[in-house]
Amino acid sequence: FALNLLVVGETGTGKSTFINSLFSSDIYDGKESLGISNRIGQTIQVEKTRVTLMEKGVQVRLTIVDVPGFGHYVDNSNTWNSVVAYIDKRYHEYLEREMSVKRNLESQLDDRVHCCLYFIAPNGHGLRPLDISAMKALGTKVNVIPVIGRADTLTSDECREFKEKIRRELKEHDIKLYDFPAENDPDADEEDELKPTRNGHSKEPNAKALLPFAVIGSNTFIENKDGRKVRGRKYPWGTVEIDNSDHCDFTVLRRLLLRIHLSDLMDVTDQVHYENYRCEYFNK
Amino acid sequence: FALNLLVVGETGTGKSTFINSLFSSDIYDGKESLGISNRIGQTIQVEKTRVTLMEKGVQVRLTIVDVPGFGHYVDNSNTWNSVVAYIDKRYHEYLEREMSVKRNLESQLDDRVHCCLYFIAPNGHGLRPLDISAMKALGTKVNVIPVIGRADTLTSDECREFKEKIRRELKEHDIKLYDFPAENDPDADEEDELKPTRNGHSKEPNAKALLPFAVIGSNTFIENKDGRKVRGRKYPWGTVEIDNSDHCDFTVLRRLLLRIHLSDLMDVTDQVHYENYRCEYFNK
Ligand SMILES: Nc1nc2c(ncn2[C@@H]2O[C@H](COP(=O)(O)OP(=O)(O)O)[C@@H](O)[C@H]2O)c(=O)[nH]1
Ligand SMILES: Nc1nc2c(ncn2[C@@H]2O[C@H](COP(=O)(O)OP(=O)(O)O)[C@@H](O)[C@H]2O)c(=O)[nH]1
Repeated sequence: FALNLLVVGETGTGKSTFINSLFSSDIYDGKESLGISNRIGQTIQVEKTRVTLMEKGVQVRLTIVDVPGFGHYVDNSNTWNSVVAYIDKRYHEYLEREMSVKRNLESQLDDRVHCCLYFIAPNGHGLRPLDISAMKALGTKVNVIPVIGRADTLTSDECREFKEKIRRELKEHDIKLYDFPAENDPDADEEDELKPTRNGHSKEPNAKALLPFAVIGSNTFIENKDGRKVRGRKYPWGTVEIDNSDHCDFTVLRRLLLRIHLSDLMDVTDQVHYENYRCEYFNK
Repeated sequence: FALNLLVVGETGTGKSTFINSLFSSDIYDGKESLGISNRIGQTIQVEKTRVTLMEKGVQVRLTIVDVPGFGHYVDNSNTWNSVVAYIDKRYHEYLEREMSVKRNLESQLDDRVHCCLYFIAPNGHGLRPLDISAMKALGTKVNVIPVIGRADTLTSDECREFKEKIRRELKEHDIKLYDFPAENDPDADEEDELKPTRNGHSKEPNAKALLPFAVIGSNTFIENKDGRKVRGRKYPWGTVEIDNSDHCDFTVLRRLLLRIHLSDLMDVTDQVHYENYRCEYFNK
């Protein structure tokens, strides 16, 4: 399996830390910086991180693209256009390979973006104009999953209210999101990991009910009370453990991305988003 | 004493909560919304909050101006111009009153901004281009005190590093800040309240050493272990108390603003910033 993940959102929302947290002790294959340019010739930098994970015996080659300058400037008009251009370029290259005479479907390189995690700043008020414009544009091109970064800045009540506010705004602005298929968890015995935590529900495990996922990331390891070394954040008033589902949805999101919906994300990209691109391309 | 405080910074940095935290159980006199326009005719909204506080037997009439839309948009070019216009307008009105025939120096209304708290988002990276441009412009007009909002999102190490990074950047960009006079604390017995906390020092009390102040605000009251009701934030992993100096610099900042440097802030405004305005005005 090879999953291509695009991580977008304002600087300081915890994206790079989240990316590092995804592959705790896994094999880190390397990192590279690339410049991509948009229609008006502006170049924005992307950081590509490649890592190979072992998820319950299945090898997953994960490529993560992070856009560090996103939303950083005084004027961020059209920052999302460069990201859309990046996504389109991957579709274009795939299309060219598909149409080439010497193609080999078995081994065709697939670096199309299978999933875009959009990081929302935990500001307590809701989506910002930049978030709305960006997600609207991205939603028609790629599987978008909204995520609240640095969620340890929100109390449980604030987290639940913020999630509800965001869900309302996403609906209001008609933003297209990745549609999670019904849970079909191959590890049914670990089902309680999917139990919604910081949004008040506690009955049926349901990815949609957790949206937007409240994540916390960390580059530091802390010894928890069972003596295990876990990723966490140590404050004077207490310690956050990112894999503790009472603290955030990190573990849930990781499982949904890397195990449960891995193939669905790739299928929807190929059969819906890439198809749309092909149709648009041939209709021009 | 009547202190006029301007609170500026991106939405979601905790400004309104901080303002509410300043006057715990004090008399809340009222709130009003006003529109102010900048040179290019854009109107931005300001919220004016008036409250009367009793600080160790001294009555302080505090007027706080908050600029809710600051830094909120996709394009924030020149958002700070409206704030500078607001400050200049107050100087202008004061000048007109000073020059009027029927003036009465004893009872002259002074609604000039005595202090501007600039809220920096705790993004871990440093100042944003918007922060640099805004503080540069404001620093030449008013007493600017930089503050890190929602500081409970930073661990003690991150807080110390972030403060150092910001101090370096403020110096690098030659940003003019309010120059704290040497500590002359009338309540010398409570000196330990000024003990620097989250930036590693613990020797001499020194406001400059704490800059930028790391504050946490809260609208909810929590019962602490001594049974007292204190403002705090309750997380699944622990409880933050905003008046606990191991948790943040809230108490220190409050004392510096409302007691220790109250008259110096007003003097510097009158003798330096307002004087500069008058000179510029008469030299045109
Ligand atoms: N409170 C909190 N801070 C975090 C979290 N993740 C990262 N940080 C800190 O936030 C800052 C910015 O994180 P970074 O991952 O570089 O954000 P990015 O700019 O979105 O890539 C750093 O100081 C991190 O240590 C988190 O989950 N919670
Ligand atoms: N973690 C944390 N959250 C805060 C703090 N102060 C306010 N908040 C929350 O942050 C959100 C925005 O706060 P607000 O005061 O409205 O920010 P403003 O937009 O700058 O005025 C709200 O959900 C608050 O409850 C704080 O010190 N720490």
